[in-house]
Amino acid sequence: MSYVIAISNEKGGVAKTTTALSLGAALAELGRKILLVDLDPQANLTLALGFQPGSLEHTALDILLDSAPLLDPCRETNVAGVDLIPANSGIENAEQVLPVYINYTTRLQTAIQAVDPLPYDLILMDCPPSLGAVTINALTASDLLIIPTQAEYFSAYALRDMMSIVRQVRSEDNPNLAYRILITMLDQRNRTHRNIHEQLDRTFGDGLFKTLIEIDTKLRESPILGLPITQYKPNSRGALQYRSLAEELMQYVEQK
Amino acid sequence: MSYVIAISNEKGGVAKTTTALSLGAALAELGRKILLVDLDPQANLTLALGFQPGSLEHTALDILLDSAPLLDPCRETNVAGVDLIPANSGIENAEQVLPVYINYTTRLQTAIQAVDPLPYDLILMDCPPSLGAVTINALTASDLLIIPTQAEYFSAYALRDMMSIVRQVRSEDNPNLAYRILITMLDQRNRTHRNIHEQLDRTFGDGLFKTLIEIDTKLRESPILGLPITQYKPNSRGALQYRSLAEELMQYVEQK
Ligand SMILES: Nc1ncnc2c1ncn2[C@@H]1O[C@H](COP(=O)(O)OP(=O)(O)OP(=O)(O)O)[C@@H](O)[C@H]1O
Ligand SMILES: Nc1ncnc2c1ncn2[C@@H]1O[C@H](COP(=O)(O)OP(=O)(O)OP(=O)(O)O)[C@@H](O)[C@H]1O
Ligand SMILES: [Mg+2]
Ligand SMILES: [Mg+2]
Repeated sequence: MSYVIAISNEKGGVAKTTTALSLGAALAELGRKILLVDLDPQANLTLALGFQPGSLEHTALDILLDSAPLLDPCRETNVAGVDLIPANSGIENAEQVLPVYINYTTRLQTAIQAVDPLPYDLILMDCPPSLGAVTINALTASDLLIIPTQAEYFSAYALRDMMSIVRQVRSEDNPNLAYRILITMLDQRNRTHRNIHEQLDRTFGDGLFKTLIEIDTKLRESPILGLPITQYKPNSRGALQYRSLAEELMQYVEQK
Repeated sequence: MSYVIAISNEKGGVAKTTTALSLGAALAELGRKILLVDLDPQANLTLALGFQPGSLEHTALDILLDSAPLLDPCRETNVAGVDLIPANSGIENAEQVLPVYINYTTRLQTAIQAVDPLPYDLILMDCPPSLGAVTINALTASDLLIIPTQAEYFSAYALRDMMSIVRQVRSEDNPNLAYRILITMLDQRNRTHRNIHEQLDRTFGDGLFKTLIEIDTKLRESPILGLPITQYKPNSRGALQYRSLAEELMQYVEQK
């Protein structure tokens, strides 16, 4: 059985894509077989792995709208142990078309369950910055929702909508959906960051990963070369912190 | 006649909301009468002006779906010369419902043109981080699209989709739509930021505002108090840079 993770936050620019890429690569270093799924019309995860989204014919859209088998659009990447179901801008159409299908929220879940056994230990899905039909599909198919969050006012406020979407998905199709909040892009020297981080710690307690991802400009550079941080700068702060996140996640998954 | 501006970028977290709020307040300081419109289900612009989005009954959704008159949901704010049409999380429904209306892309344009004369010099619309039905409505109703952009790889790549949506809206309902790119959250000490800023300058030339908005943590603090930067820290770098943006914009608008 594969463990399925959605990486989602309605708030934009909180490191959803950076987390999907870096965490996926760090989990592969631990010997796990990883499937990344790009569900964002921006196709940043696809781009960060060195693909040209505009030139791809088969993407996650085939699975969402045409019921293509999950692994049809799947491709190997330049990261050992990591495969990708890519995206391109066509995914935007799914937001308008999916709701006309009956049971549209379970299309991804059905596609994942239809492949038995699935040759992956973990599936990580990068979601767009919205709570539309595509994100609902990902949450319905997931065991765990990881919510990357900046320690800033708008980002902290977005957790309110994220908690209500978790309640909604649990009451409809996926009662066992768990969540974990990941603090990203933290600048320990910044007073607002420190204050809001403390507030999130008090409010969410165990709902927060212990691992913190701090600001590291090497994380901005690595997608330019089509490499995850673990290969671009293996000893950078970003690489070390995403490795410790991978270890913390595996402890959480294995105790479940 | 009011001059209508959409503030949009598919890329998340590039300071769309911060620009709508700060630029709106700086234009009011120049004596202009400003209407801000929050079109994002995150309702960050509404929140940053001190409102509780969850408690509002009348929002921009009334205009988009129920053809309410433009000024029905309009409210005064604690910023002299700035009124607001607020949002709450219900706006997310518009993404799925709007496309079933005939001519759904011109609903906002029709609502704005129906009020004559409109008591505002400029209308600024804060868009969600997507290119769905709501953003298309805003672009169709606009004279100018301002595209806040970070000098980072994913953000620069998003300009490709932004240019194609501008071409699409010009060919369908709004042939005169102009655009201007605004560099935001710039860290002049950061090599990636400097490199990508230079590339954008070479590629877009006059398509870029001359004014640059640099990193200023005071811009993160001001929404916590429900105040724009021009009132929270009037002499901060952020306040000064958004004031010079307001002046550059008015020179552009008046020469048109
Ligand atoms: N820890 C970090 N330190 C510095 N920069 C970072 C860090 N994490 C991410 N970034 C940069 O911040 C920007 C936002 O990150 P990213 O694009 O991954 O966020 P996102 O949540 O996927 O955005 P969107 O909502 O548009 O999908 C990117 O330019 C990325 O390179
Ligand atoms: N110049 C700046 N310096 C420092 N922080 C900034 C600056 N501009 C914006 N910010 C902060 O960066 C974050 C992202 O900005 P903002 O929320 O305005 O972007 P957005 O494009 O509206 O995001 P979304 O895509 O989620 O709507 C916010 O926490 C904001 O306070
Ligand atoms: Mg992303
Ligand atoms: Mg915003």
